[in-house]
Amino acid sequence: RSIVIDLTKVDGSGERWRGLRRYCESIQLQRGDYNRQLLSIRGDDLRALAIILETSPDSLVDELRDAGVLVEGS
Amino acid sequence: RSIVIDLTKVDGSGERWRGLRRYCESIQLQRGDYNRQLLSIRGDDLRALAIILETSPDSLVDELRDAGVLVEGS
Ligand SMILES: Nc1nc2c(ncn2[C@@H]2O[C@@H]3COP(=O)(O)O[C@H]4[C@@H](O)[C@H](n5cnc6c(=O)[nH]c(N)nc65)O[C@@H]4COP(=O)(O)O[C@H]3[C@H]2O)c(=O)[nH]1
Ligand SMILES: Nc1nc2c(ncn2[C@@H]2O[C@@H]3COP(=O)(O)O[C@H]4[C@@H](O)[C@H](n5cnc6c(=O)[nH]c(N)nc65)O[C@@H]4COP(=O)(O)O[C@H]3[C@H]2O)c(=O)[nH]1
Ligand SMILES: Nc1nc2c(ncn2[C@@H]2O[C@@H]3COP(=O)(O)O[C@H]4[C@@H](O)[C@H](n5cnc6c(=O)[nH]c(N)nc65)O[C@@H]4COP(=O)(O)O[C@H]3[C@H]2O)c(=O)[nH]1
Ligand SMILES: Nc1nc2c(ncn2[C@@H]2O[C@@H]3COP(=O)(O)O[C@H]4[C@@H](O)[C@H](n5cnc6c(=O)[nH]c(N)nc65)O[C@@H]4COP(=O)(O)O[C@H]3[C@H]2O)c(=O)[nH]1
Repeated sequence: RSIVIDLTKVDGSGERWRGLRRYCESIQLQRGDYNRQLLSIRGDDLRALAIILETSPDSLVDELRDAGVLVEGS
Repeated sequence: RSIVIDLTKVDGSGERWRGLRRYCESIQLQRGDYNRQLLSIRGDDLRALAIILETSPDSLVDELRDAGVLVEGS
């Protein structure tokens, strides 16, 4: 499945997504990726983030969607 | 290290690179990546290709460079 983070939304989002924000910045830096709108991450990353946030990959996707942090349709 | 394949060169290259050609096509398909000039692959991929081609990652990079299949400067 495709996990596309809406970067315009994740900045303003709450405490729970602090780790996600840091993660996105780190990826953008490693890539030299200056797209300010969105960032696609790996399925592996979703699994790693789920462990860090003490939830499951599927639940994390639902949470991200409810928080409005996923790009529509991803 | 960055492994950037020169797609314009890999097509005309010899038998030894048949596996590499198939691999590049498969990646392009998975991504929907239509850049006909070059393709960056993962360090993981270099390691996997080295095993398949019965060589080491470092030796494979040298071989690819000598065969003119790497994009200059990568
Ligand atoms: N479209 C596409 N291209 C791919 C994909 N996987 C690898 N590449 C290409 O191959 C280059 C090297 O990948 P790497 O060795 O894994 O080296 C990567 C990797 O270690 C890390 N990285 C970048 N993006 C991600 C990510 O979303 N998740 C994770 N876990 N690591 C990432 O930063 C390094 C440099 O990234 P790049 O500058 O982007 O450089 C990447 C990129 O040009 C893919 O699934 N889709
Ligand atoms: N997942 C994803 N990541 C993206 C996308 N567009 C850009 N990026 C990320 O942003 C970096 C800079 O892209 P660029 O300035 O367009 O400039 C790029 C691009 O023009 C070209 N390039 C290198 N490898 C590839 C490749 O495998 N496919 C394509 N289409 N272009 C590549 O060389 C430059 C450096 O590429 P990278 O090392 O890959 O580093 C890329 C990549 O990590 C995208 O649509 N999806
Ligand atoms: N900068 C950036 N843009 C993103 C990202 N995720 C999605 N996009 C945007 O959404 C389209 C699909 O991206 P993709 O799934 O990464 O699928 C991409 C990706 O797999 C590959 N690609 C394109 N440019 C690059 C590049 O510079 N480097 C690498 N490694 N892959 C690229 O070609 C596919 C089609 O690219 P496009 O038609 O240009 O269209 C891309 C791009 O406009 C992201 O994390 N960073
Ligand atoms: N071994 C290998 N597999 C590849 C490569 N390129 C694509 N794939 C496979 O094809 C899937 C879709 O790639 P994408 O459309 O570029 O969509 C990618 C891309 O937009 C982005 N992405 C992941 N890793 C990188 C990276 O290192 N650099 C860049 N620029 N984008 C990445 O995250 C999206 C989802 O990544 P995945 O869940 O990993 O899912 C990836 C991965 O399973 C490659 O060079 N080597």
